[in-house]
Amino acid sequence: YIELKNIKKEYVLGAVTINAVEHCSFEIEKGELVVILGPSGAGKTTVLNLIGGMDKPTDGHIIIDGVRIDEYKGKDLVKYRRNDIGFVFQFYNLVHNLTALENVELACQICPDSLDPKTILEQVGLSERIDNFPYQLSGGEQQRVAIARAIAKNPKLLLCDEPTGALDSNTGKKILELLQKTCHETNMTTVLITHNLVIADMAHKVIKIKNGTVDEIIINNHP
Amino acid sequence: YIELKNIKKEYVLGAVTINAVEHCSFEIEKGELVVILGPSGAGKTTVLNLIGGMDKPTDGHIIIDGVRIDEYKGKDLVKYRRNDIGFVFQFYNLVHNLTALENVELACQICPDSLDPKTILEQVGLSERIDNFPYQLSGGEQQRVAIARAIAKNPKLLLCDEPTGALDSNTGKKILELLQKTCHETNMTTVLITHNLVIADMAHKVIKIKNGTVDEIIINNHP
Ligand SMILES: Nc1ncnc2c1ncn2[C@@H]1O[C@H](COP(=O)(O)OP(=O)(O)OP(=O)(O)O)[C@@H](O)[C@H]1O
Ligand SMILES: Nc1ncnc2c1ncn2[C@@H]1O[C@H](COP(=O)(O)OP(=O)(O)OP(=O)(O)O)[C@@H](O)[C@H]1O
Ligand SMILES: [Mg+2]
Ligand SMILES: [Mg+2]
Repeated sequence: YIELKNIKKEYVLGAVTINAVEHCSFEIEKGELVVILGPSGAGKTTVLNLIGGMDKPTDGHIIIDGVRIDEYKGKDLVKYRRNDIGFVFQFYNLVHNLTALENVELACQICPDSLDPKTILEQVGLSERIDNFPYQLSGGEQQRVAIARAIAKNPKLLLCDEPTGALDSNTGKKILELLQKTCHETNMTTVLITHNLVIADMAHKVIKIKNGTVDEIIINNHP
Repeated sequence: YIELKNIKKEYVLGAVTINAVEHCSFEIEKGELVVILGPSGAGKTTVLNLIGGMDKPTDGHIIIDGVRIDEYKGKDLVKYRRNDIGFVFQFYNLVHNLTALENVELACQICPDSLDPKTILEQVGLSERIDNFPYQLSGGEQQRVAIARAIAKNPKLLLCDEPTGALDSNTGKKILELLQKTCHETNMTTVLITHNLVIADMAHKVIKIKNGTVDEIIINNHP
């Protein structure tokens, strides 16, 4: 379902070039829960942004469902990002002048098969807070709104950048179980960046990234 | 050195009142490294904001170095926040149109006994990136700039809100060792919110907060 072939991503800053990712190749099957591990600055967010069509690779191919998305432009790219992808950003990117419920509804409006916003906010433990604005919520509560927004789109591919970074281990576990359940029930493919090794044990596949390239891939037959 | 006496903090949202913190009392000695643990939404950030003078309690006393800071107004409050406190916010709050070095220098300019910005950025592992802007850095790299900015002020009291949330365990450990070292050498008091139980073991004291109040206090004689 997802195939990265020899991906390279450079950032040119004046006279300096930063090789964020190079010689990066891996495959992910449909319906899999895959975890990406790696130290700070390894290139994890860069890889996730490339898979989600938020950025373009400097070289190499990204093939999703048989189509090269690195060649997408304009309308095709917008349609891919809107309909196929649910994204939980590392810094949430909530709309600050909309309530928790409105933030989730906004994502549902652009998606044909979306789920019910209130139900998803209940599932992440925020039924009491749906009419609050992001600044009235704690860090972990804001993160849970961002997770609800991505799941409610009922996407084919869910990309999560440290979705439980601001959560305590109990709350984090409940959120992961929700992701795992959604993944199984709707055959959604999930790619998740984390530093939490307990989460890595729940995944079908773990891809370890170091200095911008794949360091090791571990297959887990009984997650 | 720090004494919280029966602290209460309410947020009034129209007809609803949220009791973020109530009946919260504890003491912290000078030079101690204290960790605050608790689930998402427990009131940890609220307590840290109150100690740092970023917000006012609804009721109760906050006494730092024998002075009631909850009664501070205007100039006294600004002086307290500038000279005594180093703050690592949960969402970094870096100035986006300044480089990493300029962000740290800005904090040093307002402080009489500040340390050398370049040296501190080197100690957090960013000597190659000091001339980059926040958007050019990864999540963990931005967090390390925020940590360097707080330490470089050479404050009496360092308040950190999940300072290693975006870091892998190796990078996180190096940062904590830096904080522990700074704490010992300069007799700086450090209060640190975290979900990482390994960090809690490094502290002199652990304060567990649940539903807005102190649930348990653990003293650790050999951190
Ligand atoms: N400005 C505000 N208006 C209304 N409620 C608020 C406000 N700030 C915080 N709260 C509420 O107060 C409670 C405590 O929030 P706080 O940010 O202190 O939690 P926390 O322990 O830091 O959680 P996390 O681990 O998720 O960051 C939460 O239920 C939160 O929703
Ligand atoms: N816009 C940019 N311009 C220049 N360099 C960048 C840019 N974005 C990322 N980088 C660099 O590319 C490298 C990889 O960044 P990336 O954000 O993918 O790391 P990461 O693995 O997600 O790290 P973290 O765990 O700290 O979030 C880093 O060294 C970073 O500084
Ligand atoms: Mg990242
Ligand atoms: Mg918080």
